[in-house]
Amino acid sequence: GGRILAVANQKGGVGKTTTAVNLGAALASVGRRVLVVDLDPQGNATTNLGVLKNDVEKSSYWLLIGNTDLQSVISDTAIENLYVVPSSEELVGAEAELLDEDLVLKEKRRFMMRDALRGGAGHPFSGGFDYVLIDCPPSLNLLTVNAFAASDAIVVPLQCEFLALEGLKQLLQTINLIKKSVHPTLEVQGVVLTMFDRSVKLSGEVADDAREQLGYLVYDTLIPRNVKIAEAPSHGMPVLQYDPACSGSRSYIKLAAEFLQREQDP
Amino acid sequence: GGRILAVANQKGGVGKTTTAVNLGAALASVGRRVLVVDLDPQGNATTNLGVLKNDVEKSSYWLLIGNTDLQSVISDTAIENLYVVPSSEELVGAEAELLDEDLVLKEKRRFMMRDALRGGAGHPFSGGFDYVLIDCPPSLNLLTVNAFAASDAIVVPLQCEFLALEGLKQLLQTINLIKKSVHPTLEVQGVVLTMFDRSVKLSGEVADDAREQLGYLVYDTLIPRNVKIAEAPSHGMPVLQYDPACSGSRSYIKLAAEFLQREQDP
Ligand SMILES: Nc1ncnc2c1ncn2[C@@H]1O[C@H](COP(=O)(O)OP(=O)(O)OP(=O)(O)O)[C@@H](O)[C@H]1O
Ligand SMILES: Nc1ncnc2c1ncn2[C@@H]1O[C@H](COP(=O)(O)OP(=O)(O)OP(=O)(O)O)[C@@H](O)[C@H]1O
Ligand SMILES: [Mg+2]
Ligand SMILES: [Mg+2]
Repeated sequence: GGRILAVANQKGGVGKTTTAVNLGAALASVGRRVLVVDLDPQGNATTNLGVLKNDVEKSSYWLLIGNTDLQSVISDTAIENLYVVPSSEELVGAEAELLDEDLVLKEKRRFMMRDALRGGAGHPFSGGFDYVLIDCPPSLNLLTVNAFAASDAIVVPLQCEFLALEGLKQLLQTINLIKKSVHPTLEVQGVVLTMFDRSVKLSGEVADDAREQLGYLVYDTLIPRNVKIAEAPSHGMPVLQYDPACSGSRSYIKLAAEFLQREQDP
Repeated sequence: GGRILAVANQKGGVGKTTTAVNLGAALASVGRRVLVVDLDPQGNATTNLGVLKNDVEKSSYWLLIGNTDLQSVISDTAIENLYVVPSSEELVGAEAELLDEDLVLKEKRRFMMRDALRGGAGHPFSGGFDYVLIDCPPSLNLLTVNAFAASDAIVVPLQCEFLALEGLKQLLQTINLIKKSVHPTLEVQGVVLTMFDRSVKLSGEVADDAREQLGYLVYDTLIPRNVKIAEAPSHGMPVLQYDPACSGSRSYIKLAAEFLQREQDP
């Protein structure tokens, strides 16, 4: 079976979508079969992977609420080995629907995504992918909790800016709550430092701070601030396709190698 | 009475907190009495204004859930004329509590903040401030809806990056829903372009696009990407205090002038 990882951080704009899409594309480029699940009502991962929102019939909403079969909500991308479960407008209302006891039983509301992807607690994932990366919205709401309950591990993008470290405590607390209550084997696979800008003193300070506080959890690979990464979404493609030789692409390929290394020797 | 404005955009990391804090500080520097309400569980506005989270007794949570008197949740800042209702950890659970029908009546769950600040629909705000700026979390959840129902108008920070425009449609749809259902006079006071980087082609393209699509709604003032703005939060102060002469401070002072102009001739 494959592994499911949530890409999460409730702090906004730290590179969650950029990491889910580009780490996904980098893993696909080395032969892994990868599925990106867009669990953010904004649908940025869907757009970054070139899927037009108007063309979407079945979306991640149907995994959460409709208990639909995974295979029926998967879309192709232009990249070999890379697939996506797109987001849709319906996701905006998903949280309130999960909390509506007439629709979803109270004890099931955190596990709808887990049951749709795995069929139940502790079941291995056998959906025909090596890796599933779930792009989470910028909050610790029921959508993100569903992603945590469904995942084997979590990848945390951390922007090299002051405010970034502040939210990490809350995120780690939420992960611990999930571990203690429902999912004891959930772990953080790693923390990836994003938008690192060598010319900005603050970037280096935050990176040093993060390594001091989090140690091994922080990947060696730094994702640099690189304009090609910001331009690629407007062309509906990952940066690896938009400009394979730029520093942005090279850093995500390096991250994929480090990610796979951690997967082999946890 | 004074005016209440929500600073909102569900896209993460676009400069909501930076705008609430620095527009607030700039209005205070020209003699307006300003209150920043931190409605984000992350509490970044609280930290940016130098308030230590451990010192917080009463927070914005108590306005939402506890129906507490506004005066009892206000903290001072180091800046004259600038006050803050801090955020606290309790806000993380606020949304689920608002949706719990044993705690809050269904028809009241969107109006708790409005009733705490104004005492009811259509009532003028008479809390002793010229302006209240509510810093919203990066989502269109019940906290943000409470902010919209309580506000006279909305200020929308828009980052000069591709993904930024994509989410705007959803935001404007949500605002229209609120206008039609409960708050017909709610309006967008303006859209402020943030993190504008003259050396990046994409920045100029997004700015032009935004002005083409939104016209007058977009303020003339552009907020440049400026490292002093990113450094100021680590010193617990607005950039106007940290480095009053930098381009970041000057742009927020200019924005405050334009904001006041719009307030006079709507
Ligand atoms: N390394 C980078 N260099 C330059 N720009 C980047 C980089 N990573 C991300 N960006 C840009 O920064 C913005 C925020 O990134 P992204 O949307 O991936 O963050 P997010 O955490 O998914 O945001 P949200 O909280 O809204 O979901 C986007 O415009 C993106 O293109
Ligand atoms: N004009 C600017 N120049 C440089 N950095 C900026 C600028 N505006 C904001 N920043 C930095 O960008 C990051 C995101 O800004 P901010 O936290 O204000 O966004 P936000 O929309 O409030 O985020 P969230 O969605 O998490 O609430 C912060 O680290 C902030 O210091
Ligand atoms: Mg995202
Ligand atoms: Mg904020």
